[in-house]
Amino acid sequence: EQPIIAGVAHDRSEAKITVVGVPDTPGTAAQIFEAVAEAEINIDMIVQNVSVAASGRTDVSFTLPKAEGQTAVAALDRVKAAIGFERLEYDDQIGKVSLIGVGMRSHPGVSAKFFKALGERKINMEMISTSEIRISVVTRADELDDAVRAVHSAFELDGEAEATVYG
Amino acid sequence: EQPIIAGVAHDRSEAKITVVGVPDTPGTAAQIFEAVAEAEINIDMIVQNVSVAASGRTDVSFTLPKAEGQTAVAALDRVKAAIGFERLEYDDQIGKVSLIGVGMRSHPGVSAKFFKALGERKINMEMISTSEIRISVVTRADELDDAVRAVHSAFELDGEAEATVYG
Ligand SMILES: C[C@@H](O)[C@H](N)C(=O)O
Ligand SMILES: C[C@@H](O)[C@H](N)C(=O)O
Repeated sequence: EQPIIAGVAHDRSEAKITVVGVPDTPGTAAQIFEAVAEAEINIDMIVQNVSVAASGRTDVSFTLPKAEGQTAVAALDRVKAAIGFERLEYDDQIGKVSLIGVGMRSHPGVSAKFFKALGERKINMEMISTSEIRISVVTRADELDDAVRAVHSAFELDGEAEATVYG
Repeated sequence: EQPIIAGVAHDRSEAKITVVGVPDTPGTAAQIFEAVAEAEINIDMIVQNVSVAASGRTDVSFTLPKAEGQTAVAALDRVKAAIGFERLEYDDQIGKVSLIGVGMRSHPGVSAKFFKALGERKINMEMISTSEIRISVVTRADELDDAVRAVHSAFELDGEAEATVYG
């Protein structure tokens, strides 16, 4: 049956932190997020891919409210030696666009269509995180409006009110 | 208020493909997933982090049913030259464990607790993907049962039936 596309959400209130070169061994991500939690910082998406290089390291990125960016950077700086990561990257010029739906896992064409809509507008996807009910992409903040229009158009959602979504 | 933890889900039916060294320019991810969709392969989670090195490349990973692994690898091999990625990594020994809840964004301690539960048992988290309602981690398949027990215990979900979750 057809997947159900509920709507498109977008967010320009967030910043992104990438903890670069995290030792890919048990416990390091826990240390990162314990430091962030201790600073009482709200976290939205966390993305970590596999370590592929012989480095034995990987990168851990997360998004958070811009207003909490510097607090988070400071909290992570304090545990840098303990964790052993290489450096932090802070980026407050991101936008996030998400397609919300149901049953998207059994419809791989939905992700392809979403990505193609952005690719055709030359909008680069800097981070991707998906589940069965949500496809989320991080773009440049100044490309976000264009990205939202592109997705609305590709899925023929033009004119629809934006979905208020949770999660 | 407290976040609501609905339950823990786990899955050992999946394999993981990492497309390594994908040019981080508009359109490449679309090409990857168009090839996969054309082969009618169901995709579960997609994870892509930022490109940090001066390489201008990043890695794109996704999980899928083990039975479809070779078909997906073949489909991607066919578009390797067109996309320009470096290589593919195929891994059919993964497990996926997820914490399902509500309102986890405003409770950063939930992710930290989940990660700590695994770290303390020396279970390595190979991939992480989270949203406000779901924290998903990829582990070795032979560590999955231990991971599930660790999370149940940390969140005092012992004895509860496993949540049937969608998304
Ligand atoms: C990189 C980080 O996720 C590490 N693999 C851990 O388990 O904590
Ligand atoms: C790597 C891939 O996601 C690329 N940035 C794209 O937009 O397609």
